[in-house]
Amino acid sequence: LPPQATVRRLSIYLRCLNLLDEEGVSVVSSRELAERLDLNPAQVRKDLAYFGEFGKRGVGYSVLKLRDHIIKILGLQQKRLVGIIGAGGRLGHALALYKGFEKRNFKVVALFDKDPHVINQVYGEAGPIHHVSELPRLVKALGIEILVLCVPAEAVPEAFEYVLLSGARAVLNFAPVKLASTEEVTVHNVDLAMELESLSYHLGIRETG
Amino acid sequence: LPPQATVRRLSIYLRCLNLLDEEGVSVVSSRELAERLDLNPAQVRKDLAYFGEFGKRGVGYSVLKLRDHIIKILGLQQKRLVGIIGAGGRLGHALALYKGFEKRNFKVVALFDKDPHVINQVYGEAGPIHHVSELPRLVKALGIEILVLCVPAEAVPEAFEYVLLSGARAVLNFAPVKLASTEEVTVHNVDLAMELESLSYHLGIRETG
Ligand SMILES: NC(=O)c1ccc[n+]([C@@H]2O[C@H](COP(=O)([O-])OP(=O)(O)OC[C@H]3O[C@@H](n4cnc5c(N)ncnc54)[C@H](O)[C@@H]3O)[C@@H](O)[C@H]2O)c1
Ligand SMILES: NC(=O)c1ccc[n+]([C@@H]2O[C@H](COP(=O)([O-])OP(=O)(O)OC[C@H]3O[C@@H](n4cnc5c(N)ncnc54)[C@H](O)[C@@H]3O)[C@@H](O)[C@H]2O)c1
Repeated sequence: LPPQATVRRLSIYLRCLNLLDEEGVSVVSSRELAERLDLNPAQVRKDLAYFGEFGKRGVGYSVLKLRDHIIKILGLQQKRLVGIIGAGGRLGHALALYKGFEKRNFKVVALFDKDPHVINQVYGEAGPIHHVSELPRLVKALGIEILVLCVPAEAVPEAFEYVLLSGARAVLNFAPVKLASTEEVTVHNVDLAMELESLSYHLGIRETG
Repeated sequence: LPPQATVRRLSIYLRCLNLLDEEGVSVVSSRELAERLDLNPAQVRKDLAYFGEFGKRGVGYSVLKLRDHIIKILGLQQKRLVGIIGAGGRLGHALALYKGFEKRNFKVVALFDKDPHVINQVYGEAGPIHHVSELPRLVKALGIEILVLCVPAEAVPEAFEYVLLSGARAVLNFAPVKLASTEEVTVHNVDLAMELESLSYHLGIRETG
């Protein structure tokens, strides 16, 4: 299996290839891709080699062929259905309305919460907020594959219990509790403080010159 | 300059070293660090070598020494002050209250917005929401280094104008517009759809077996 960082770079290559296509570029070398992304050309070739041979030595990669290949590797050729747990909260509500998900073929189709004041409220196209106890039934009925967890830390055990009962295969966790993947469910934990740490690194370089 | 991905991995090593310290482990090899993080040991050694020599061949790294070194490299030994633009909105409000920032030595000290209905509202310790036109004055008065941008796409040009006037050196952009870094300001763009793409990759593997 390729390392996690390689998979993340595929998302970055995909965005770059989309831009190249918009600019009318039809062939690109690993060197040109690396330059555009501030990466090392050997890293680009190594990343792509995990998934088979594409480009011709000395000629480069076909932008469209490579893009379509990466779309398949990332499993983005089909629409992935998403549910949000804690949708009545600030973060969950913001993610329920974020148009950037649909642009990448992710559709938020169901919202869940526990707070009686928010049940049945409607946000955009995702429909009414359901009580979290409905999760197992609706995940199966709608074919939801990914659940986004936006609940407080103390609610994670109960919410994850419902996730396991539902049969959903993937969880994106924002709650400040490190959740581990299981046999059936792949879990990715997000901590936006890490985004600030990479900015802090650049502030440190400016200070030391 | 080390690649962006290396800097991100430093944040991951830092969290792992904190855990090892809590478990009472005082020495760790690049192999053990790599195993815990599902990385390649040569990648760990290569990452750390960018920043000087720390471990002894065959002995490993001192957990505390390596942790403190990474804290310094990431510029985390001092508190970094943060302001949020669009704090009256859903995402901005959720980030204003997120306790994970302070745990990593980032303190949200000022909130900004343009909507007259939210000006002067108080969220937690960050104080009242100021009008965005106050940004240049308050960034200088408080010594804010990082601004988090949580405004709609059409508001980005105006908000970024205030950022440039303020002298802040770093921006974390959530708005769906790709902002470029300038001479004075390092900009990182966040698209949470990329987190879903790395989950989609794992869904794709399950499907093809
Ligand atoms: N990882 C990050 O970078 C990051 C950033 C910001 C916030 N957060 C975290 O995200 C979470 C949400 O933050 P917020 O500001 O939106 O909080 P919030 O209080 O506004 O929202 C939480 C929502 O979860 C609901 N809830 C509580 N228990 C539940 C349960 N058992 N099942 C279903 N829903 C339940 C609540 O009713 C509420 O609507 C918090 O844990 C916060 O720490 C993480
Ligand atoms: N990158 C991601 O992964 C991601 C995820 C979710 C949302 N978003 C984006 O984040 C932004 C905020 O989302 P939201 O759901 O919180 O929206 P929102 O409408 O709730 O909040 C936007 C806030 O910005 C304020 N604002 C507007 N113009 C301003 C200006 N010129 N100066 C200062 N403040 C101004 C508004 O008054 C409002 O309070 C949107 O652009 C959304 O697309 C990005």
